[in-house]
Amino acid sequence: MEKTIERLALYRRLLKNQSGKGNTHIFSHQLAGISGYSAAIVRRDLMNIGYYGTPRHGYEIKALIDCLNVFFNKPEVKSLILVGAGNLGRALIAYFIKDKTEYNLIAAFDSDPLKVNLKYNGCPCYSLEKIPELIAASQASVGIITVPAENAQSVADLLVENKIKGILNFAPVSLTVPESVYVENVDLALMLEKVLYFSVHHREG
Amino acid sequence: MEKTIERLALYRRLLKNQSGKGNTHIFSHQLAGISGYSAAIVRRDLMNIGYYGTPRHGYEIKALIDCLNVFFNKPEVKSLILVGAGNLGRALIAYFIKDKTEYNLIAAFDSDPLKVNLKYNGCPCYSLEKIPELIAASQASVGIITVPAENAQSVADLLVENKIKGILNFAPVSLTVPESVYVENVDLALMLEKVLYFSVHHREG
Ligand SMILES: NC(=O)c1ccc[n+]([C@@H]2O[C@H](COP(=O)([O-])OP(=O)(O)OC[C@H]3O[C@@H](n4cnc5c(N)ncnc54)[C@H](O)[C@@H]3O)[C@@H](O)[C@H]2O)c1
Ligand SMILES: NC(=O)c1ccc[n+]([C@@H]2O[C@H](COP(=O)([O-])OP(=O)(O)OC[C@H]3O[C@@H](n4cnc5c(N)ncnc54)[C@H](O)[C@@H]3O)[C@@H](O)[C@H]2O)c1
Repeated sequence: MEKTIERLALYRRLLKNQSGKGNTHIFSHQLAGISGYSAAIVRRDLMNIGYYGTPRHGYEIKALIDCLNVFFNKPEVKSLILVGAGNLGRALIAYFIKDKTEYNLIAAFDSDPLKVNLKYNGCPCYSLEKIPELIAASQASVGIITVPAENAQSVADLLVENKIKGILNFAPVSLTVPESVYVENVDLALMLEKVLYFSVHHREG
Repeated sequence: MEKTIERLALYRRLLKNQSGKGNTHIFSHQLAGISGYSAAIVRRDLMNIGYYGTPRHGYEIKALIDCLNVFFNKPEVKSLILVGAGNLGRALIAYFIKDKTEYNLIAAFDSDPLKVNLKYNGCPCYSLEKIPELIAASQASVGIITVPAENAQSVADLLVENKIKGILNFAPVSLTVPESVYVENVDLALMLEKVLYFSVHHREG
């Protein structure tokens, strides 16, 4: 399920690039080629969201993008917040603040009084006590956690208490959350260790 | 294979934490509990690197850490470089420069003349033409790519030309490299899309 969602999000990005180049149609084997998946998987994924191509012309790119947008609940823009405006947090703010069509990073939060009431790339940074009020006002359902490991769980608890349903966690700890909350962990140190290992021992399988 | 390496790296980190708390032994079911994997998987992973615990006392933590360090080729410190000292690159430099025992971030590189010959958290930033000389001098085998998408492939080509065998790629493009080069892609935008999706539609399986 999670892998299917990743693939669909990737197809959507690639199709937008194709559309940007002026292409109007694409065959499943072509989308397979640029996405790195087999044509069979591409066709099955798209059939799963109710989209069928015509053998003669392939998939109509604009219609397929619309279909994917509907699937990902566009054009309703989803709101998200970020907690921990440190080095990584600020890099993410700079990056995620640009793509305003897909989601809306409404605010960052930090426990450092020197960072509160500053703006990073136009994104306001508030103290933690403002989290309940801002989540309620924006109906934000997703939070990004970029605080040190020792504080990540308490931040997660605060987000969950305030109805956050999805967390993108960069702290190197395993968070405990209710079943109804989805957590995606991005463990960069572990990713680096993996690359260091495989740079010497080539993948055998 | 890749998942096994991730788990072994995680066990090592958790065991170091345990050792830091003064614990000398741990049972497989305890390591299972804190790592999130089953005891059977933990035991199998450790047997695969030649380590066996005693039922009475469990695994001896220090000996197991040493065994994992040998597996990950410690104490030989691996050198790595980073290309693209932008927002994300600088956050990574600040983070990776700290843990000097495991690997050594020897330099960053950037095409922006204003960034060349600056130091970020003590890590020197050079122009791209210095890549061959620095890789050769340090025997760096891993490169981190944090340049814009449109330049990622040419940077990858340059690294591969200079014998880099492992790449941690943050640019949202699929890199083309020889079979002998390992690439780990970290696609943060796709991770966020996944969380946005599952925050609304709960995982069904
Ligand atoms: N920088 C990276 O590239 C990188 C890589 C891998 C993992 N990480 C992880 O991401 C997290 C952040 O890393 P960083 O390098 O940005 O650290 P950082 O120290 O630069 O930033 C942490 C920020 O969180 C704030 N903070 C601390 N406790 C808080 C709390 N309870 N509530 C709200 N804000 C709080 C701090 O004031 C600071 O601004 C850490 O868990 C780190 O392990 C970072
Ligand atoms: N910032 C984030 O949180 C974030 C999140 C997801 C993905 N990314 C990806 O990471 C990459 C970097 O993002 P960023 O936000 O740091 O961008 P940025 O624009 O702040 O930094 C890019 C840096 O790369 C340098 N550069 C450009 N072309 C180069 C080349 N050919 N060789 C060497 N250096 C070159 C630039 O001078 C700049 O310093 C992008 O591909 C972006 O899509 C970033």
